[in-house]
Amino acid sequence: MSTVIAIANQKGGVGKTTSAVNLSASLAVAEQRVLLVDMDPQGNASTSVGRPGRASPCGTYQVLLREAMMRDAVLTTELPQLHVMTATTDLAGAELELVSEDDRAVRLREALEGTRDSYDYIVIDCPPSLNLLTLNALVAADSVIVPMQCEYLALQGLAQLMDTIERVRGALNPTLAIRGVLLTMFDPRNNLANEVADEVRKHFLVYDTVIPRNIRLAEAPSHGKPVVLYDAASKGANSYLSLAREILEGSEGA
Amino acid sequence: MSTVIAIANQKGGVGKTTSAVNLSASLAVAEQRVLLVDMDPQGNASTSVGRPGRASPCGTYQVLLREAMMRDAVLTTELPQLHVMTATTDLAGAELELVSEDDRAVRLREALEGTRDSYDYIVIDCPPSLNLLTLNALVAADSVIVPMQCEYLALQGLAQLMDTIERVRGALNPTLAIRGVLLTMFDPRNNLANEVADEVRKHFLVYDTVIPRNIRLAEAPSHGKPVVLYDAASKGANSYLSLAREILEGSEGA
Ligand SMILES: Nc1ncnc2c1ncn2[C@@H]1O[C@H](COP(=O)(O)OP(=O)(O)OP(=O)(O)O)[C@@H](O)[C@H]1O
Ligand SMILES: Nc1ncnc2c1ncn2[C@@H]1O[C@H](COP(=O)(O)OP(=O)(O)OP(=O)(O)O)[C@@H](O)[C@H]1O
Ligand SMILES: [Mg+2]
Ligand SMILES: [Mg+2]
Repeated sequence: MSTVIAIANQKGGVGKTTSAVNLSASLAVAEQRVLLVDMDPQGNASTSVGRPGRASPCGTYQVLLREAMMRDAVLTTELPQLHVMTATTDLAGAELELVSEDDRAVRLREALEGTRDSYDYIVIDCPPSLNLLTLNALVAADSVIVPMQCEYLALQGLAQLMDTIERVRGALNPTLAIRGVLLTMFDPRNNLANEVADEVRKHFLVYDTVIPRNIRLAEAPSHGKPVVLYDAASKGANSYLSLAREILEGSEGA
Repeated sequence: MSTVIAIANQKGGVGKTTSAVNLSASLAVAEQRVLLVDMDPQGNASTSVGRPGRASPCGTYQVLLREAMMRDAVLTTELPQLHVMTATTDLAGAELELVSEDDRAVRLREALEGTRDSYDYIVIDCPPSLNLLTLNALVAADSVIVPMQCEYLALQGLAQLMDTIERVRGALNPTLAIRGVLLTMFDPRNNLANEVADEVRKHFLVYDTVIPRNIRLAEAPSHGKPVVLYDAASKGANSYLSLAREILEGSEGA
């Protein structure tokens, strides 16, 4: 029975895709069977594992609209234990296309039901908004990881996101747990970052692992590889491996 | 007759809000009468000029739904020549609430018609997605500025954004001009940034002014001030003043 993790934050550019891709890859390296689901019409997660959405016949969009089965939409990647369901810009149309369907919020959860036994972890990359796509991810998920840059504007959106998660928990997914906030692109020399980090730790659960700013994380997507394949010795790769360890130990404890 | 500029890019965290706020403030410092319109439910532009959305009785949401007139929704800011129309999270609901209205794409353009004579520039901050809110901004605008971080994933989305702008130009706003790409958070010591910048300059119009990474730009929003009021001597403030000059000279030449 797999654990489904949504990587969500409506603030843009906080490291959602980078975290979804590199956590998935790190769990795969730790011999877990992992499915990465790209729920963002930008398709950045798909590209970052070398499977740009336009290169596959079907993906998340077709599965949400029930035009394809999960097994037709899942692709392998360079990492044997890591599979991906890709996204294209079509996905941006799903919200309006499903507007009159009563079950529009549970489409992803239903689609994943059939595959949960084939994976240990299913990791979902969300778009930068609290729309139907992110809602589907929160309804399908067992837990949420919230990547956050330690900057003032990112702090602003956290309370709103937590409100949304509470509402989803109340209405559609009572067992949804907020696993924690993941601090990303962290530069310890920067006062603002330290102030914001202290503030966040006061009010929310924060992972011990902090992801540093590391250029290798920004370079890896242009090679279509997770950072653990692009530069395994980098600080970026090590920080996501340590996050994977923290999650694997946590789920034993949870 | 004012010039309406949309600041748009569906990629998250590329400096849309920082550019909308600080370009507006820099134009205001140059004695232009400026209206900043916040079209993002996150309300970051509103907060960044000291007018958080929840503090005002009405804003962009009410104007789009025709529950209020522009003149009731516009507030003054600390800078005499800069006004703002604020956003709250309600705005996220506008897309579904307007789904059956035939004129849903031209609501902002119509609302601005009555106020264009009171301003020299109207600058619109867009959310990180190509949804109805961004569409409204593109339909209302005379020109678009595309802030872009020089990173691979940001490059990916540029072609898609340009496609969308072409479609808006074809269907709803034939005079919409792409004023240019604005490189943001630029670090000249970083190879990836230089490679991406060269690539962008090959295919798109790029402003001469390049915005450097400068911590004062990230600190200013927590004080509710544009950077020109927070730290006028900073590199961040100077770069946006130089962008304002480039735009003021360009519009004479345009
Ligand atoms: N720790 C890091 N160090 C350096 N660069 C990073 C790091 N994490 C992410 N980046 C880069 O920062 C940019 C934003 O990250 P990313 O695209 O993962 O954020 P996102 O939250 O998924 O964005 P969006 O809101 O558009 O979906 C990307 O160009 C990415 O390569
Ligand atoms: N030139 C810069 N130097 C340093 N920090 C910057 C710069 N420009 C923006 N920032 C910071 O980077 C973060 C992202 O910028 P900003 O919020 O303006 O991007 P955005 O495109 O509006 O994001 P969203 O997609 O969420 O709307 C913010 O915390 C901001 O303060
Ligand atoms: Mg992303
Ligand atoms: Mg913004």
